[in-house]
Amino acid sequence: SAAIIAVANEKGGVGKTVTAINLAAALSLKGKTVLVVDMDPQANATRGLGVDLDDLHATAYDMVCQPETVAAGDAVVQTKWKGLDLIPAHVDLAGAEVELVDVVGRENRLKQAMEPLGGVYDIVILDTPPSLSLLTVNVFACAGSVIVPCQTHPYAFDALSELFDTIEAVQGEINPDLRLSGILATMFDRRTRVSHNTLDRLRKDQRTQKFMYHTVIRSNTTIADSAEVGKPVVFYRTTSFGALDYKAFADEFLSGKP
Amino acid sequence: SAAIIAVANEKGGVGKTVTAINLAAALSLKGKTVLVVDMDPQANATRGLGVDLDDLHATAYDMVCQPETVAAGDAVVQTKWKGLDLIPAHVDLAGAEVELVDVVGRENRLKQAMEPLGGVYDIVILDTPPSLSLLTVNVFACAGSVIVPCQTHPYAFDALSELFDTIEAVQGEINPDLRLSGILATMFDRRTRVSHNTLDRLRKDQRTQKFMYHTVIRSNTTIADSAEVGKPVVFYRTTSFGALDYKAFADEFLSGKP
Ligand SMILES: Nc1ncnc2c1ncn2[C@@H]1O[C@H](COP(=O)(O)OP(=O)(O)OP(=O)(O)O)[C@@H](O)[C@H]1O
Ligand SMILES: Nc1ncnc2c1ncn2[C@@H]1O[C@H](COP(=O)(O)OP(=O)(O)OP(=O)(O)O)[C@@H](O)[C@H]1O
Ligand SMILES: [Mg+2]
Ligand SMILES: [Mg+2]
Repeated sequence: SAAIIAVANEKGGVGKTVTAINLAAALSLKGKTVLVVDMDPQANATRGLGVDLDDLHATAYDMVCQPETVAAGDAVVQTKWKGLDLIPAHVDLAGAEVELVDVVGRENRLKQAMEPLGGVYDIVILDTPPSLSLLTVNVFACAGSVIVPCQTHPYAFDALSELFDTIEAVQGEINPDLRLSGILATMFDRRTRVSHNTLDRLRKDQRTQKFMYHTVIRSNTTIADSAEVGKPVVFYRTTSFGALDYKAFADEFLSGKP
Repeated sequence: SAAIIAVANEKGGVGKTVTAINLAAALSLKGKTVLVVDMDPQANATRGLGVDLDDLHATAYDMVCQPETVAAGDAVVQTKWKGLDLIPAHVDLAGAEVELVDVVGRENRLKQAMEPLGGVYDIVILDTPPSLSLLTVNVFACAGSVIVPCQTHPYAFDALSELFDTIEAVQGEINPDLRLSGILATMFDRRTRVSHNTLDRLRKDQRTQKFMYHTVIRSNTTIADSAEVGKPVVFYRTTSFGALDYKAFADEFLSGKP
């Protein structure tokens, strides 16, 4: 059945969405069938994949909060690219935490909803909001592994210990199979000392060094531009730094490293 | 009594913390007495102001969740700079949403805690996490106005409508005096088309145009480097683009514009 991968980091703006949609795009170019599930109420992955929904279509909110009426299969949308599908987010996901507060097993709602899609895709990639709340815990309960984009900046580095604690807590109580797949250095800007210093720390710190992907995603204006046209940079400009870096990352990911 | 200003945007990584600590620094250079309250459990503003706490010191978590034992005054820390104090964040703030779920008036906890500090400072600046949950609602219940940093990128632009809805809901139910002070374009990178396009949209869109600050904060490597040394860029490199832009913003803010 599918490899289910969470992309998470509580720190905001570290490249979670850019990583989720570009890894998905690069893997689809290698012939994998990929589903992206956007679990961020801000729906940036939905927009980044060029999907503009009318209000009638089912979303991740429906399948998590109203599973008796909407199945995951109903929420799947085809993107412009073959082999790359999406379950879009909805702003109402923001209310899930309060809506499900009294529901027993509320952390397993996503996992249950995704079961019928078990054998349909090679890879499922879950984008998360910048928090460790119920939505992210649902994603961790459902996933087999977690990729952690980490901007090469001290604020993003500081956020890692809380994330590791949360992963351990989920492993202990909800999903013993969850593992940390790796840490991907993102938005690396060779002009700044802080980028180099943070990358060094990531590669030397006891808790992070063995999880570091070799690939480093460079800061790159084409990535910023790609969001506006609703295309992952891998499809938007295939020879840009951004596309090359994410294609190299997809190769490394498939090789099973780090 | 003090002007209480929230700095908020649900989108992650748009420069909320950088704006909060640099506006505070620039205002203190103009002779204002300023308090920064860090309401983000990731405590980036605390770190950005170079404050490294031992576990014994009181924090924003204590004054919001255990007001009977800790008063706001107990949580105040002096920074290295005269006229610039801080109430530090704590990772336990992340649990406030669940801890206070049954507490009547839970959205007014911060406001009540801050009342004894009413006349002590000229200006209070509240940093928020990238979400519109209870912590941010507490900040909106306490504040008189909101500054919205908005990275010149479509994902950040998209987040504005949800933020406006939340401000309206708080005005209607909790704090009728709350007003939107202005939208500050941040991380503007003149090399990318998307920066120019998003800035144009902000300046032309019916809902945003009248709120736009004239000052635009340029993308600037010194700002990234400043976080590593625990100093706002305004103190770290006074002639850098970052420092100049934030000092210009402080002037514009004091003039009462937009
Ligand atoms: N390698 C890169 N080079 C340049 N810009 C980048 C890069 N990666 C991401 N960005 C830009 O940085 C911003 C943050 O990226 P993104 O939205 O993917 O982060 P995120 O972690 O998903 O944010 P959030 O926490 O809000 O979900 C976006 O404007 C994006 O275009
Ligand atoms: N004008 C700028 N030029 C360059 N880098 C900037 C600028 N403003 C902020 N940054 C960098 O962008 C990142 C995000 O900034 P910051 O942490 O202030 O955003 P935030 O909105 O507070 O994030 P969060 O949503 O996680 O709280 C940081 O690495 C910061 O150093
Ligand atoms: Mg995102
Ligand atoms: Mg912040």
